[in-house]
Amino acid sequence: MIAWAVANQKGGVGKTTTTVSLGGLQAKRGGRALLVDLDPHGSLTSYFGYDPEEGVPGVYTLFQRRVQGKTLAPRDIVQSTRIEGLDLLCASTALATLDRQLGNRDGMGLVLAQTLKALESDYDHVIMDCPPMLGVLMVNALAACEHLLIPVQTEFLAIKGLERMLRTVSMVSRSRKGGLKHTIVPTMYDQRTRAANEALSHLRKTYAEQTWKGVIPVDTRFREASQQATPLTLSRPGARGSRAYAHLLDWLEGKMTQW
Amino acid sequence: MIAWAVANQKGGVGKTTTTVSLGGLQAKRGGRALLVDLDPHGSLTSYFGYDPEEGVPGVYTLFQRRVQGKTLAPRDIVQSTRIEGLDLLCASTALATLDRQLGNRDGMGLVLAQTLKALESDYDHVIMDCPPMLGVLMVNALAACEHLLIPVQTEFLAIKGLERMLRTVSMVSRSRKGGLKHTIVPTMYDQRTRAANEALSHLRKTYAEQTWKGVIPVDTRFREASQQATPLTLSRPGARGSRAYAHLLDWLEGKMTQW
Ligand SMILES: Nc1ncnc2c1ncn2[C@@H]1O[C@H](COP(=O)(O)OP(=O)(O)OP(=O)(O)O)[C@@H](O)[C@H]1O
Ligand SMILES: Nc1ncnc2c1ncn2[C@@H]1O[C@H](COP(=O)(O)OP(=O)(O)OP(=O)(O)O)[C@@H](O)[C@H]1O
Ligand SMILES: [Mg+2]
Ligand SMILES: [Mg+2]
Repeated sequence: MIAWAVANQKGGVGKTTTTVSLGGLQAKRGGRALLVDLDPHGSLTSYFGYDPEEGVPGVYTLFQRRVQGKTLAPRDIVQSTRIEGLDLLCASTALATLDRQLGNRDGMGLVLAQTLKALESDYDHVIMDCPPMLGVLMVNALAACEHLLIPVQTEFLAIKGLERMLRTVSMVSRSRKGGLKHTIVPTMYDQRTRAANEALSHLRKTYAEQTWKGVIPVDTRFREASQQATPLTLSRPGARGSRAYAHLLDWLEGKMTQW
Repeated sequence: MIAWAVANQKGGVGKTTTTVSLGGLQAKRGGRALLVDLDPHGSLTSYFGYDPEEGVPGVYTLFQRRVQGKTLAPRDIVQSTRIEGLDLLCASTALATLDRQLGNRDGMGLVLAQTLKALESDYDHVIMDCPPMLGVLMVNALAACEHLLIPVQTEFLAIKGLERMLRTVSMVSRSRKGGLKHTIVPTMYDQRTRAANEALSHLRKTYAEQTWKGVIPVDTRFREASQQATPLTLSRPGARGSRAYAHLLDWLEGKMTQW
């Protein structure tokens, strides 16, 4: 099983879209894929028709049981989606209270890593969708993943914010054996605007080593896909956005064998 | 002095862009405007050239002093921007630790409201830019504002998430004398896509009372403006995005006299 996290403290950069698009493709290609929604706002959870306010058992249950010292078989809280081979660990709005509840209590940074270990034989791929905030949930994802994807909009302010995200990554990286490999994924690229071209070449120059050589273009069909609860990579594999995510997945899987 | 908050738990919907655009216009029209950055990621702070990692005195200082029981003259931590009549209370990345530090400590929900009261004679307008997360910072903004603006992208998933934001608002509203008035602002409207048209008419039907009758259209010049650290409403007042924010400001100011 290989686990990836998708994170960026900046909001609206395509974290959930990246998670859904790659997860859909992994299932389509015959793998068993699990998506994990760590965002209290629950975009991924509501994408697949579950309600984050209803408190469907999910990620929050994992932390609750840990605090109560009770055991839990993770398989019992995994939900299915309409897509064959694609399952989901749901978020709930209660996750927003987790940082306050846990405070500086020790040992809460590895809850997710231990859960994924228990699911190791059930799935080939796991992708964790992070909230746009550095807190216990993002820390759990960075501790549990083998590789981190950082979607970044191709615009000036988003790149300024990237430096802060990379400092967080290097902080976590030092505390992990073998560090934390990451890939910057340029998203929402609109080749018609000068600002996007400048931003992209700045990104490629400044972070050459860790930036994917492709781009995810602007494609308004992503917004429409969220209405049909089906990843664009499945409903319209020929769309520009879908083809770009397929290239990204090919590249990542090729890299995995090298790393 | 009239204080507005701009909030939505969904990321990347145009909260910071709305804050900068309206604040810029208020200053241009001769008012004294203060912008407050409550997002640990500090988009608004870095928009005006300050670094949220450097720990420039700002919002975090307010909470720190309160916890230490020390007084602070808010005027001492307000920063100027390049724009005449537009000042800024900066964010810092340390704000991300606030929820953990404060836990369930009482009395931390009114720190911002009391700060704004102390600045009442210095400014005509205040706009608070919220992080995409329900926590102590958003709660402070909802307690301190007279009116709440909720930017919502005109797309399906964003509208599903709006129901959650409105439930948060009605929760806070019950605890305030006279409730909390709010306006939903449709943003990033792309009239060419069917999904956007359907989403907008759904928004107008379901939330007719509290939705602004206009729209903020998609305008790629917003991204370019963030590179010049000047609000689009000042650098290109004739751009379609700027004109839309000017209409919104006119409508809100007209409403303020009625409310
Ligand atoms: N390549 C793209 N082209 C056009 N629209 C896109 C693209 N990727 C994502 N979007 C749209 O942009 C919006 C934000 O995307 P998404 O919700 O995936 O971002 P996010 O980073 O997960 O946001 P949050 O910070 O709230 O978690 C959505 O409306 C989505 O449909
Ligand atoms: N009307 C618009 N048309 C086109 N682009 C826009 C528009 N409004 C905002 N943007 C762009 O969309 C991105 C997100 O906007 P912004 O940062 O203001 O959202 P936000 O809600 O403050 O995000 P966060 O959740 O991270 O705080 C930015 O790149 C901004 O330039
Ligand atoms: Mg998301
Ligand atoms: Mg913002």
